[in-house]
Amino acid sequence: DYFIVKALENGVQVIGLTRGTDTRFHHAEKLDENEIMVVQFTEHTSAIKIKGKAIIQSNFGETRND
Amino acid sequence: DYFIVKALENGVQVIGLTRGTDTRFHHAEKLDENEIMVVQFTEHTSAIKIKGKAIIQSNFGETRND
Amino acid sequence: DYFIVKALENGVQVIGLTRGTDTRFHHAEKLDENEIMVVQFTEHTSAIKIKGKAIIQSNFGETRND
Amino acid sequence: DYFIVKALENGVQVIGLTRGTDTRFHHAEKLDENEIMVVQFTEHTSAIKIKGKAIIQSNFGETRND
Amino acid sequence: DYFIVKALENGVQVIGLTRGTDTRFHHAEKLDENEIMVVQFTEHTSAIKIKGKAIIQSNFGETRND
Amino acid sequence: DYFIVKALENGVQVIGLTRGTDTRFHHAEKLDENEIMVVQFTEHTSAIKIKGKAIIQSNFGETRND
Amino acid sequence: DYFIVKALENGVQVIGLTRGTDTRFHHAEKLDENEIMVVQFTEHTSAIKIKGKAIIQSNFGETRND
Amino acid sequence: DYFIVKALENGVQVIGLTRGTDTRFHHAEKLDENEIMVVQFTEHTSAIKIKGKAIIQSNFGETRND
Amino acid sequence: DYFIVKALENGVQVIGLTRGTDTRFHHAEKLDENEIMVVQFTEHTSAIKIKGKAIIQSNFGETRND
Amino acid sequence: DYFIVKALENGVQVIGLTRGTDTRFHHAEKLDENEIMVVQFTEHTSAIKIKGKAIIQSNFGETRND
Amino acid sequence: DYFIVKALENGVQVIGLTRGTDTRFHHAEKLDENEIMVVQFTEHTSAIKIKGKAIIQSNFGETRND
Ligand SMILES: N[C@@H](Cc1c[nH]c2ccccc12)C(=O)O
Ligand SMILES: N[C@@H](Cc1c[nH]c2ccccc12)C(=O)O
Ligand SMILES: N[C@@H](Cc1c[nH]c2ccccc12)C(=O)O
Ligand SMILES: N[C@@H](Cc1c[nH]c2ccccc12)C(=O)O
Ligand SMILES: N[C@@H](Cc1c[nH]c2ccccc12)C(=O)O
Ligand SMILES: N[C@@H](Cc1c[nH]c2ccccc12)C(=O)O
Ligand SMILES: N[C@@H](Cc1c[nH]c2ccccc12)C(=O)O
Ligand SMILES: N[C@@H](Cc1c[nH]c2ccccc12)C(=O)O
Ligand SMILES: N[C@@H](Cc1c[nH]c2ccccc12)C(=O)O
Ligand SMILES: N[C@@H](Cc1c[nH]c2ccccc12)C(=O)O
Ligand SMILES: N[C@@H](Cc1c[nH]c2ccccc12)C(=O)O
Repeated sequence: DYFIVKALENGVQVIGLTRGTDTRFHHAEKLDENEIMVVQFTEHTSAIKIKGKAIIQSNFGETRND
Repeated sequence: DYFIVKALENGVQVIGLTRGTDTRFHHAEKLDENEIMVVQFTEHTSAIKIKGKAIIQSNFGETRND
Repeated sequence: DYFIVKALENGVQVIGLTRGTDTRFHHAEKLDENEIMVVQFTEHTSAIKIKGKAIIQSNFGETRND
Repeated sequence: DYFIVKALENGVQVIGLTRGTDTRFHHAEKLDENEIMVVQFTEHTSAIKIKGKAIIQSNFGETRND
Repeated sequence: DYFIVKALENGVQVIGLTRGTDTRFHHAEKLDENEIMVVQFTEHTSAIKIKGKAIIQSNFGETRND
Repeated sequence: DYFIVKALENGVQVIGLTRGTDTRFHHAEKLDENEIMVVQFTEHTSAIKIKGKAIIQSNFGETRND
Repeated sequence: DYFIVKALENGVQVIGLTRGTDTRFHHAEKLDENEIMVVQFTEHTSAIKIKGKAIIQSNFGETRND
Repeated sequence: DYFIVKALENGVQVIGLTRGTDTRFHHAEKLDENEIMVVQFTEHTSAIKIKGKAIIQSNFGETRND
Repeated sequence: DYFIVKALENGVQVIGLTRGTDTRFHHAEKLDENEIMVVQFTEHTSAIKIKGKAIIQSNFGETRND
Repeated sequence: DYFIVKALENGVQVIGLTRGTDTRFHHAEKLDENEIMVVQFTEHTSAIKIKGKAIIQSNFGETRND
Repeated sequence: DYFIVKALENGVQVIGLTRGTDTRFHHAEKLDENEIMVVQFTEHTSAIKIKGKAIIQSNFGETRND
């Protein structure tokens, strides 16, 4: 399972939350406007948070927050 | 299996309930308006509760509670 | 396999019934109006009962009981 | 594999029949009008009988007996 | 694999035939009018016979014999 | 894999042929008019012959021989 | 994987060819007009030849040779 | 994976090529006009050549060479 | 995974390239006009080159180079 | 799972981020205008970043950032 | 997973990049105009680069760079 995040402004953050009994941020990738990140769920990442204006393309179509 | 939660107001909570014989809250992630969280079911999370105004995109289309 | 329950009134109960030779309630999660619960079948839950006015979204579309 | 039973009257019974060489009732869950039960086939349940007025939603669409 | 049998009259029989080198009846479940039975193929049942007026809903749509 | 045979006359036969190096009849189930048989391929049955007027519903739609 | 052969004349043959380094006929099942045979590929059969007028229903729709 | 070859003339050949480091013909099955052969890929056959006028029905629809 | 090559002229070549750290030609099958070859990817073949005028039918529809 | 990146200008970068507890860049492949790269997620790559004007074709359709 | 590359000019290169911690070119297959190459991802190839004018047919439809 993967999905695509396209930043619509500078400073968008794609944040990985840890898998397991504990839930905390393990990585925050910063995207500039128009940069694209394609991300998977992994052994270490079971929840992903997106802050800032972006478009998400996933199994469920498009999600915008601008 | 994953789904997407987009907060429509500040203070939305995405709450993980424990898998196993016991069912209790193990984590509550707070989302500000427009923040997006993409979450999986996991070895530790077999039920997820959402409090506050949000849009959920899942296999079943969109679910709104605003 | 998961499905979504959205409460249409306060006091909706999502009740997990035990898997195995014995069938009894192991947990009843109470939902207030507009709260949403996304639930899986699990090693401990093989039947789920919903009491109170709610909308269920599953593989079979929508089920309402209001 | 799961399906949904929505009771259209009080006293609807969702009856589990045992898996194995022997076929007998191991549990009868009573539903009041408008109560919903989401049930799986399991290691102990390989046939399910529904008595009383209900709507069933399954892979095959809707089945009514009212 | 499962399918649904809805009895259209009293006395409908859903008969399980044994899996294995030998083929014989191991169980005949009697259904009254409007009763519904949801049945699986199992380790012990590899053929199922239906006697009496009923509607069957399966992967192949509806089969009626009334 | 299963399919459905509905007898359109008395005396329809659903015949199981043995799996393995040898191919012979191991069982012939007789169906009266309107009786329905739902059959699987199994460890012992890798070919099935149908004699007499019947409708077959399978992955490929309907097959009639009347 | 299975498919259906319906004989359109007497004397139709459904011939199983052996799986393995050697390819030879291991069984020829004769069908009379209107008889139906539902056949699988198996551990012993990796090619099947049909002689005589018949309709074949498979994953690819209908094949006629009359 | 299987596909269907229907001969449109006498003398059509369905030729199996060996799986492995070496690629050579291991079997050529001759089909007379209107004969049908349903063939699988196997442990010994990883390429199949068809000479002569025939119709092939496969996952990709129909292929004719007449 | 397989696909179909139909030669539109004499001398079409279907060339298997070796799987592994090294990539070289291990077999070139020559097809005359109208001959059809149905080929799989295998333990020894992870890339396939086609020279000459042909039609390819694959998961992606038709590819022509004439 | 794979997707396709087509560069719309010189200097497009397809950057692989490491799988595991640590997230850092392990490779940045530079593409000139019109060059195409088809990339998988792998044991070493669980997130991929794209900088510069490009078209991405994936399970979710097309993503452009020009 | 495989896809198809059809060269639209001479000198098109289909380049395999190594799977693993290191990413480098392990093979560049040159295609003349109209030659077709059908390629898989493999144990040794986890990214593929295409230089020169070509059409790519994949799960995502057609990609052209001419
Ligand atoms: N650590 C949690 C992260 C998580 C996944 N899904 C969630 C839903 C709600 C809250 C936390 C989570 C887990 O692996 O289960
Ligand atoms: N601890 C429960 C959580 C749960 C999952 N689905 C449920 C449905 C109803 C009530 C509780 C649950 C379990 O793992 O089974
Ligand atoms: N304890 C039962 C619960 C159950 C599942 N499906 C049912 C259908 C009917 C009655 C009970 C059940 C079991 O695991 O099998
Ligand atoms: N004990 C039976 C229950 C059953 C399943 N499917 C059936 C069909 C007909 C009669 C009985 C059954 C079994 O596990 O096989
Ligand atoms: N005992 C048989 C039952 C059976 C299954 N499919 C059949 C088709 C025809 C006749 C008998 C059967 C078996 O397991 O194989
Ligand atoms: N004994 C044979 C039965 C069979 C299956 N498919 C066939 C096709 C043709 C002739 C015989 C068969 C086998 O298991 O392989
Ligand atoms: N004995 C051959 C039979 C066969 C299967 N597919 C074929 C295609 C062509 C010729 C022979 C065959 C095998 O198992 O491989
Ligand atoms: N012996 C070859 C046969 C083959 C399969 N696909 C091919 C494509 C091209 C040339 C040969 C082949 C192999 O098993 O791999
Ligand atoms: N030997 C290579 C062949 C190959 C497959 N796909 C490729 C793509 C590009 C270049 C070579 C290849 C391998 O198995 O990986
Ligand atoms: N090292 C991380 C990379 C990653 C994957 N998905 C992510 C989402 C957000 C942040 C980082 C990631 C991991 O394997 O899990
Ligand atoms: N060696 C890398 C190749 C690779 C695959 N996908 C990538 C995406 C970006 C950069 C490099 C890659 C790996 O196997 O993971």
